[in-house]
This record gives sequence, C-alpha cells and structure tokens, in this order.
Amino acid sequence: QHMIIAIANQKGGVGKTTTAINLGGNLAQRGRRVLLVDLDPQGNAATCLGIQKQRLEQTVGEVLLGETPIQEAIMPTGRPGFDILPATPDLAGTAVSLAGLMARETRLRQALAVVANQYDFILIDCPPSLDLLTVNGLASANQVVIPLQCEFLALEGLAQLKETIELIRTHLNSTLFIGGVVMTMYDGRANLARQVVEEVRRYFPQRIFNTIIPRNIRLSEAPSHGELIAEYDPQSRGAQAYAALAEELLQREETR
Amino acid sequence: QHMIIAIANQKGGVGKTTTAINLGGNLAQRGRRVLLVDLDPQGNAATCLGIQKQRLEQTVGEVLLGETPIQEAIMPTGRPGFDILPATPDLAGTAVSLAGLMARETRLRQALAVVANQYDFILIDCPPSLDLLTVNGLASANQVVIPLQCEFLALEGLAQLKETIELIRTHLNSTLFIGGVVMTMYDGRANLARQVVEEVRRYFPQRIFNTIIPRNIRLSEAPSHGELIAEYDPQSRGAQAYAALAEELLQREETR
Ligand SMILES: Nc1ncnc2c1ncn2[C@@H]1O[C@H](COP(=O)(O)OP(=O)(O)OP(=O)(O)O)[C@@H](O)[C@H]1O
Ligand SMILES: Nc1ncnc2c1ncn2[C@@H]1O[C@H](COP(=O)(O)OP(=O)(O)OP(=O)(O)O)[C@@H](O)[C@H]1O
Ligand SMILES: [Mg+2]
Ligand SMILES: [Mg+2]
Repeated sequence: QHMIIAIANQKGGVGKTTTAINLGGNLAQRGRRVLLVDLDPQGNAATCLGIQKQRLEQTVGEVLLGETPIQEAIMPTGRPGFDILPATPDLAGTAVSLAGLMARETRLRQALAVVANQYDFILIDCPPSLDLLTVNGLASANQVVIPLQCEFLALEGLAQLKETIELIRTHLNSTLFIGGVVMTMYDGRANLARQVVEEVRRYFPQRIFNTIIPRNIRLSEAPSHGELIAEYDPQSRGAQAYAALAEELLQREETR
Repeated sequence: QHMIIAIANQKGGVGKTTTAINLGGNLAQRGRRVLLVDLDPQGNAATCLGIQKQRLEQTVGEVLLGETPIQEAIMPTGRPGFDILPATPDLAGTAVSLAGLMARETRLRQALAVVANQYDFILIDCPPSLDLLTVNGLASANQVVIPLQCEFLALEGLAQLKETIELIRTHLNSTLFIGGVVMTMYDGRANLARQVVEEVRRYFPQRIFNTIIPRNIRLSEAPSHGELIAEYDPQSRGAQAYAALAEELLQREETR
C-alpha cells in the first residue's frame, strides 16, 4: 500500500524542500520506491538533485492542465528507486489558469492515481503559500508532514495551516491527517529554539517527531553540488538527522 | 516627494518582513513619516511590532476589495511617524476573490494614492510568491528592494523575479526599477556565503547594497517581544546593520 505525504507550511524558508529531498533520498536508499512531486514554481527540488531544468518541457504544470500524461513528465533522479515530477517557473502561470478549470483542486490527485501503485512513497514539496497548488497537494495526500523552523515567527502560521487542513478534510479529502511536525534548523545554544519546541509540543501533542533537525551548514551547501546530504556529507549532523527521521517515519507507518 | 518601496522575493524566509519593519522603524526614528503595508496573509509585520491582530476588522484585504477606505484601516504602530496597514489570514481568501475584479492588479496603487502625500516612505512587505498580491505591490512601487539570503538556493529565483519585474514595467508600471539587493543572514565563517555574494555582484552589478545584514540571533528574538531590533538590542550587529542600511538608502535617494 502506498503512502502519499504532503510536505507543507505556508511560512517561507522553513526546510520544506530540504526535508522532501532528503527524506525521499533516505527512503529510496532503504529500498522503498519513491516519487518526489515538486509543486513549487521555484523548482528547487530538481536543482537540489542536480537535474538541469532549462530543457524540460513536460513538467507538473502540463500534467495539472491535462496536456501531458503524468508518466511522460516523471523522470529519474539518477538514484535507484527515486523518481521526480519536476516543476519550472511556468508553474506560476499554471496556477492562474488552473483556477478556471473543472476539478481544479483534485487534478493532481487524479494524475497520481494512475502511477501510485508503482511507488511505496510519494512526497509532495509544497510552495510557501496556501494557494491552489498547495490545495492540490493536500487534496492528494494521506498525511501532512509540517517542517517548522525553531523561530518565533514560525508559530504564527500554525493556526491558519491547521484550519486549512480541516477545510481540506471536510470538502476534498476526508482521510487527510497530520502525520507530524518536524522541527528544523534547531540551534541548541539558543533559548528561543527550546522555547519554540516546547510551545509546539503543547500545540500539537503526540504529533511532533522525536527527530529534531539541527541547523547544519552542510545542508545548505549540498544543493550547490546537486547532492543529497547523505551523498555530500554522510557523517554530518544533517545527514544523521534525516536518516533518523526516515527511520522514525517508517516505524510510525508500521505501527499505524 | 514620497517614495514607495516594494520589499519582494518569492523565495521564502529570506528576511523580507525583518527588513521591512526594521528599515521602516529606522527611517521613522530619523524623522521620516513611514507607512508599512503588509501584503502577506501570514501577517507577520504586525506581530513583529507588538500589535494584536485578533480583533482587527479593517485590514489591507478590505481595502483591496474596496469595502473600507484606506484611512480607516491604517493604524499607528506606537512609534512616532510610523503607521501600518495590517494583514490577517483572511487576505489569502481576498487574493482569490480579487482575481475576478476589475483593475485587480492596481487596486493597492489606487488606494495608496489617496494617502501617499502624508508619508515620505511607504514600504510594502510582500508574501513569498509572485501572485496577485505581490503584483499589486510591484504595480504600486517606485522601486523594489530584494532581500536575498546568502544561500545557494536563493540564487535560483532571481531570474524569475527579474522577469516578473520586467513584465510589470511593461504592462503596469513603467517607472518601476530595482533599487537594490540586500544580502541577508550573512555568516562570514561560511565560504558559501562569500561565493553567493560574489555571484550576486556579477548578476546585479551596482545594484547590491554595500550594507550586508549578518546572521544575528537577536533579529529572530526581537519579534517575540514585539520590538524592532533598535528597541530590543540597539548595540547588536543586526541593529547596526539595519541602521546602516537606512542611511545608505537615504544617501541613494539624495543622489538620485
Ligand atoms: N537544517 C538546516 N540547517 C541549515 N540550513 C538549512 C537547513 N535546512 C534547510 N537549510 C537551508 O535553508 C534554506 C531554506 O530551506 P528550504 O529551501 O529547504 O526551505 P523551504 O521551506 O523549502 O523554502 P520555500 O518556502 O522558499 O520553499 C535553504 O537555503 C536550505 O539549504
Ligand atoms: N539576519 C538575520 N539573522 C538571523 N535571523 C534572521 C535574520 N533575518 C531574519 N531572521 C529570522 O529568520 C526568519 C525569516 O525571516 P523573515 O520572516 O523576515 O523572512 P521573510 O522573507 O519575510 O519570510 P516569508 O517568506 O515567510 O515572508 C524569521 O524567524 C526571522 O526572525
Ligand atoms: Mg521549498
Ligand atoms: Mg515575511
């Protein structure tokens, strides 16, 4: 049975893409078949994996508009068992034209249904907003994983995110649940980080992953080499944290 | 003569809000009359200034829809000469309804024209996207200031941002120019940061501000106290950097 996970948070720069690629990479290294869907017009996911986007013609945008079958837009990442459905900046325009189409919120879900049985995990990297692209991601997913920076401002958007997830559950996807919150960019020396983690534990009891991702410069260097953290610096604290997160996610799935 | 500055970058978490509030605060401390417009449904700007948003009924959303005159939605920040036009999460819904209205891209410009002569500077904090809200911000502005994190992934969105600014100049606002790029969260110990700054100098010659904002934990603590950095910790490297940035902006204006 496959699991579709949306990685979402409308707050910007919290580690959504970093979590999507490294969690995906880790699950593939453990023999799971993984598809990464990039729903962000910035298209950072492909860049982080070393994929050149200039010549891409069939991407997630064409799939959402029904112009290309999803199988033709999915491409390998060069890592065994790890495919990607990439995005380009044109996706920003697609989001506008999508608004006028029938079934505009469930286009991604319909497309993924065609290939879902070929994968154990489908991870969806969402843009920093609660727009139609993110709605497509949430409408397609079984669960939502929320990366949350250990910063005060990160707390502000949680209520709105929770509300949006409730709306999706009511109108578009009744099986959607919050898989967990991943605390990211944790700097143990800062009081603020500890206070934010405590606050989130109160707000989302039992939902916060035990694995906390530390602030680790190697994580921000890896994308410039087109490598996963496990490839760029496997001994780094960032690599160890994402390996532990993949382990924890798998354990949660087995006990569910 | 007033100056309207959009603070924009679709990459998330790069310091747009932090730059908008602290630049605004600094300009007000120097006796300029400043209005801060929050175009982000996250509404972080008001929170950073210690303003409670729960009971706000008239915000930028109602102004864009033409339901409230802008004068009734503008409120004081408690700092002399520094006002705010706040945002709440409802703004996400406004962006959707705005899409179907006449003059949808220039609603903010029309509203600001009514109060512009009461201010020397109007700063517009944009959301992390190139949606209709950001388009309203760019269509209203005389110049764009682009905060850019010293990270590899931050470079990726520059071409798209430049393209969008060109489109706005062609179709909506021929006077719009790029005022400058502000490098943020600079960590001098990291090679990557130095490489990114060099790359940006090549991409935007003469456009990069000399003032570089360092990564400084005090900047991320100040919002939890509802204070500007100049109030929270005036001796901090963050406070000194934003004071220098305000000075540099004023010098650029005088020589223009
Ligand atoms: N744990 C970490 N330690 C240090 N740097 C990190 C960490 N996680 C991510 N980064 C870096 O921080 C920046 C923001 O991360 P990322 O782009 O993954 O966030 P995002 O939520 O996907 O952003 P956006 O909202 O723009 O999509 C990137 O430059 C990334 O390389
Ligand atoms: N120079 C800095 N040093 C350390 N932390 C910073 C700095 N500038 C901003 N921050 C913190 O980093 C986070 C992101 O900054 P901010 O919210 O201003 O970015 P943004 O671009 O407005 O984000 P969004 O894309 O979500 O609107 C915040 O928690 C802020 O407090
Ligand atoms: Mg991202
Ligand atoms: Mg912001």
